[in-house]
Amino acid sequence: YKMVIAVANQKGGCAKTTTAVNLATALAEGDPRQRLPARKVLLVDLDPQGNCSTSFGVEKRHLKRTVNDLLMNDSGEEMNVIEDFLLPPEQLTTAMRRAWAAEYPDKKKVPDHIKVNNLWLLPSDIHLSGAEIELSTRIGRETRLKEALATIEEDFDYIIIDTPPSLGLLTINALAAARWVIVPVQAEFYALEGMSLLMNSIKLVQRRINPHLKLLGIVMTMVLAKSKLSISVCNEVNKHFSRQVFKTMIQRLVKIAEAPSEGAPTVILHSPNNKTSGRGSHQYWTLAKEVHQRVQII
Amino acid sequence: YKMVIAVANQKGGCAKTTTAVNLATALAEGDPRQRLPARKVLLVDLDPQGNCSTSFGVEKRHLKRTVNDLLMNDSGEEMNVIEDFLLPPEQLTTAMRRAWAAEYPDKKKVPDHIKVNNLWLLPSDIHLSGAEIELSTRIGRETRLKEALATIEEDFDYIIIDTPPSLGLLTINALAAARWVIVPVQAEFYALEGMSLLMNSIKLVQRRINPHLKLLGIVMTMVLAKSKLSISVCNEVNKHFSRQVFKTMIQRLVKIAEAPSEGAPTVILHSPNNKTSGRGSHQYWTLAKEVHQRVQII
Ligand SMILES: Nc1ncnc2c1ncn2[C@@H]1O[C@H](COP(=O)(O)OP(=O)(O)OP(=O)(O)O)[C@@H](O)[C@H]1O
Ligand SMILES: Nc1ncnc2c1ncn2[C@@H]1O[C@H](COP(=O)(O)OP(=O)(O)OP(=O)(O)O)[C@@H](O)[C@H]1O
Ligand SMILES: [Mg+2]
Ligand SMILES: [Mg+2]
Repeated sequence: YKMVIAVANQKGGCAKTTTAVNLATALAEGDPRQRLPARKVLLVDLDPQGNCSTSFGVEKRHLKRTVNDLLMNDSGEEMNVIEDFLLPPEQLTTAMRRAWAAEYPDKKKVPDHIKVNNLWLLPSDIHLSGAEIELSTRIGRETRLKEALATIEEDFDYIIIDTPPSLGLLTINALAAARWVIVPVQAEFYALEGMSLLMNSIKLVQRRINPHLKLLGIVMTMVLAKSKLSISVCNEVNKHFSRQVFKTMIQRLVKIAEAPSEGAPTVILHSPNNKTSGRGSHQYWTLAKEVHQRVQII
Repeated sequence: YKMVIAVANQKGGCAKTTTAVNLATALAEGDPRQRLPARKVLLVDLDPQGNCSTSFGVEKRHLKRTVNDLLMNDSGEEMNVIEDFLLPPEQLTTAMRRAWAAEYPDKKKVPDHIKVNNLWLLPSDIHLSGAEIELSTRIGRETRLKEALATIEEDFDYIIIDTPPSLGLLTINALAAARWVIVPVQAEFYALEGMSLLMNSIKLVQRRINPHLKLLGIVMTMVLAKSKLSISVCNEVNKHFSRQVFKTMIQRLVKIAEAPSEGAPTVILHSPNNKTSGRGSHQYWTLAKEVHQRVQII
């Protein structure tokens, strides 16, 4: 129960998936220079769009079973989640290397660093979009994910859950299963609007379903260092939530937006020490380190 | 029934609100030079985040009644929608001018062009986020918006509906009430993912609830003219949906992102002829013209 982290914000396009994918990958890989240990990580894709799978070049039509089957399981029998539902690191690595080769057909060899070691993925699929309505009348509709993850929790150091842009049953399931929640906030004007709605929902889940849930932090994303708008939104968020905002800010960078088309997270594609193409990678490695520290302290 | 347009895409942050707001405002204002007549327009905010209201500087805590009350109305009695629920152009203008003055405290006078003439707003509020689950067990859950709008349809030339980033009951209500649907697609990799899911949903609504519904067009948004990623996503969308993609593309421009903090749509804030700050305005005026032409022809 200790290390389940939901990444949530009902505002669309604020970098929930980008943050969940890069955070999970960096925490799995670890970085000895930063004293960030390698950890066994499970990434859960609870968004019907399945953008987490795309981030690793995974083709959704080849998936055997997805998180949808887990949530809808009414048979009462124990499922073998690790065997039947999770994509192991070897399978993710194969998908990444194939997607990278497709993006760079003229390159003879896929670089060795295009791989993951300690990361498993629980993929979603298109049918998950029906789950909200289908679950709404079932028993234990809010805690189905929590029950499903309870059987495998001991096998992982971190479980990171990507959520869809809404406060419906899928996100409630994620908040019910989580110990922590990370909220990405885009440094743009509309983003301020939804913060109070989200904080209300978190309080409601804490009171009614999951008293252990805590806000781990708020991460500012797509920040444009020199933009008046960005600066004023960051100031506004810091004013209302000062202690909870992570020191690490993620800037709006083309390399981060391009990573999904190359089939791998930016923390894998680019070395954090590369001054030109590695700035996004560096920022997400720094965020992973900050997350790891906060989880230890609290 | 002829001119109800839903703006929908379950991918978050692809500029649904920005497109709905600027399109509604341009169609309401009209532009004699472009032979675009002024029209009486209603903008419906069906997103619990209420970003449409923010776009006009409307403070949500002062709202008397919202779209939520309309959808949840089980009393069977006719409501006086125009009197009790809609914000008229004078009220939107007051809110815009107040928000603009707050953003520019050192300016003595608010410019005259900060106003709207023919635009009404049906606002949403935070309670709408509970509507998905509350509606799911009520009679006629999919056509409540259609019924509510039926009483006022004759009073407007266009009704534009902004939707939340999901394919749940709120968006289904919008598609059931609409004659046309406009799909904004961000020129980024993840955006391609959700297109088939959305097209399936539109087909399902056409078959089961609303046979009149047609795709009016796909508009590419946040396009970066020189970016490899943008170009390849635009090519991909054109390959699969060629005839349906609007000729007008909306570029990623800072002035468009800054408009909500000034309390007015970019088509009002900036003249389309202003070469430096008016490019976004010009692109949305051109899109309004293209929408007007398509609706006439089909
Ligand atoms: N720091 C960044 N710089 C540039 N582009 C970014 C950055 N972070 C994310 N993006 C891009 O912005 C878009 C939105 O990000 P993403 O899909 O991760 O957000 P999301 O919150 O998961 O969206 P949704 O609400 O649809 O789930 C994507 O195209 C992504 O590649
Ligand atoms: N062409 C553009 N150039 C720059 N920024 C833009 C552009 N269009 C929209 N934006 C900004 O991008 C963000 C997302 O846009 P918007 O909120 O309109 O999308 P949406 O699809 O309505 O999001 P949601 O899924 O949350 O409803 C906003 O901060 C907006 O100001
Ligand atoms: Mg996402
Ligand atoms: Mg919106």
